[in-house]
Amino acid sequence: SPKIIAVVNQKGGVGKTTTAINLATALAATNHKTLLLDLDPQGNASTGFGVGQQERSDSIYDVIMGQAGLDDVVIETDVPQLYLAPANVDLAGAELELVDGGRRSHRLQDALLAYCGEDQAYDYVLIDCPPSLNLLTINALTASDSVLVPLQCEFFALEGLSLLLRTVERVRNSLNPSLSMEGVVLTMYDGRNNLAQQVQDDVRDYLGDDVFQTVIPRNIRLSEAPGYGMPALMFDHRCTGSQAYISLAAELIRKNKRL
Amino acid sequence: SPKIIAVVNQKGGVGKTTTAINLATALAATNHKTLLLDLDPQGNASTGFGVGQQERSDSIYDVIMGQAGLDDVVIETDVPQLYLAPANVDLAGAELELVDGGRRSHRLQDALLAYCGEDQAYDYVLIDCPPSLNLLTINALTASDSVLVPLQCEFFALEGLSLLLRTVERVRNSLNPSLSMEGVVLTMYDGRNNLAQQVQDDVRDYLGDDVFQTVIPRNIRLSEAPGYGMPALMFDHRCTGSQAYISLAAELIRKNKRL
Ligand SMILES: Nc1ncnc2c1ncn2[C@@H]1O[C@H](COP(=O)(O)OP(=O)(O)OP(=O)(O)O)[C@@H](O)[C@H]1O
Ligand SMILES: Nc1ncnc2c1ncn2[C@@H]1O[C@H](COP(=O)(O)OP(=O)(O)OP(=O)(O)O)[C@@H](O)[C@H]1O
Ligand SMILES: [Mg+2]
Ligand SMILES: [Mg+2]
Repeated sequence: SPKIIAVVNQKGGVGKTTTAINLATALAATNHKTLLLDLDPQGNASTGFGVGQQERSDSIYDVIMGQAGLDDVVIETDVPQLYLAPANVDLAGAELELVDGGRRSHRLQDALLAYCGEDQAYDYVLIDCPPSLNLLTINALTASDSVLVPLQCEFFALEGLSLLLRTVERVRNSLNPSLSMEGVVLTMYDGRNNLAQQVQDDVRDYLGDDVFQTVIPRNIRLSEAPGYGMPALMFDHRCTGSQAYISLAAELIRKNKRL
Repeated sequence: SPKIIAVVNQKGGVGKTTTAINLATALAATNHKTLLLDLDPQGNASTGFGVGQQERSDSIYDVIMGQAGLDDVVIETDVPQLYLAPANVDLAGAELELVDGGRRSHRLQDALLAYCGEDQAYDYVLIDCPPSLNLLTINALTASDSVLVPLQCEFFALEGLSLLLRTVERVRNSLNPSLSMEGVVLTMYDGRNNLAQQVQDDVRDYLGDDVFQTVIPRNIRLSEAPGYGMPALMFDHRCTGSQAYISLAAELIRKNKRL
């Protein structure tokens, strides 16, 4: 069965979607069958693959609400071996609609167990989460084997890290005892910037091997790619951003092979 | 009575908190009595003024839950004429706790009417919102006279703008008929970057005068200031970031004088 990884950070704009899109693409490019779940009502991961609004009428919202299975909503992307469950704005209402329902924290877990069990033979499932520790993110943490945390090297982002790690701990102690730490990946890194260097030092002191060696540099090509509806690895695979995500995928695969 | 402005954008990391902190400071510095409400469970606006966790035990959460009035939680900051209602992590639970309660979208409006009516003589109230269109943000939109939208000049941020404007429209048609557009302010702007220039052109074409003339440049001093627990205007008032927020405040004041 696949390795399921939630890409999570309640701090906004730290590179969750950019990491989910490009890491998923790099995993698929090295012949790992990969599923990307877009769990953010903004639907940025879906946009990043050029999926128009009309192609999202069947979406992860229907799955969370129990009105469809993942096999009804998963679509192919332009990247071989990479599949996507798109999100649309209906998902913004899911939080309030889930509150009174049964198994409200387990909807995604149940859907993935049903879908991946059908011999879909995925190697990896990545879940792009919204900037919040709400029921959607709790669903992702409950369904996942591990947590990947993109961390911008800024003061506010560092401050939110301990809250995030406490939430992961709480989910591990209640909803999902096998939830582990895949790692923290530093994003939008600009080595000329003292604050960024200081945050990197602090995080490596605090978390040690839980921090990936690969650091994602600030690279304009990463933010231009979504405008063309494709991952950076397809838009410009030679740029520093793409190269960093290729090396992150390699590091992730090595780490998981060792286990 | 004061002008109440919600600083809103469901896209994460676009500069909502940085704008709320520094605009509030610039308004106070030009002798306008200003209240900043921190409505984000991350509590970044509170951190930006050096408010420790122990000083936040009475917070905006208690106000939203109807267990305290604003006069019980509002504190002074190091900036004369600037007051703050801090947030703490309890606020993360407010969304689910509000669902079944009465007047769940009006809690903040009711609290502000009670507090500002007591002859507090505020000129401006700014509300820093979380990166979501959840009940906390709906509370802010219901309580406000107008909406200020920080917009990062990036593709994903531009994509989310129409959803945000539709939500503002929906709140105007139901909960708050007098909600108007204070304006869109372009943030983290780097003129050397084609994408940023293109986004600026698109937004000015699309929204015209609803876009502030003042553009906030990308400036590292803005992201260093929170680490020292003070707004950039106190940390380094000569930097380009601070100067931009001073000019934004002047533009906002001029606009509101004309009306
Ligand atoms: N390494 C990078 N270099 C330059 N720009 C980047 C990089 N990573 C992401 N970006 C850009 O920064 C912005 C924020 O990134 P992204 O949207 O991936 O963050 P997010 O955490 O998913 O945001 P949200 O909290 O709204 O979901 C986007 O416009 C994106 O294109
Ligand atoms: N003009 C700027 N130049 C450089 N850095 C900036 C600028 N504005 C904000 N920042 C930094 O960018 C990051 C995101 O800004 P900020 O936290 O204010 O955004 P936000 O919209 O409030 O985020 P969230 O969605 O998490 O609430 C912060 O680390 C902040 O210090
Ligand atoms: Mg995202
Ligand atoms: Mg903020």
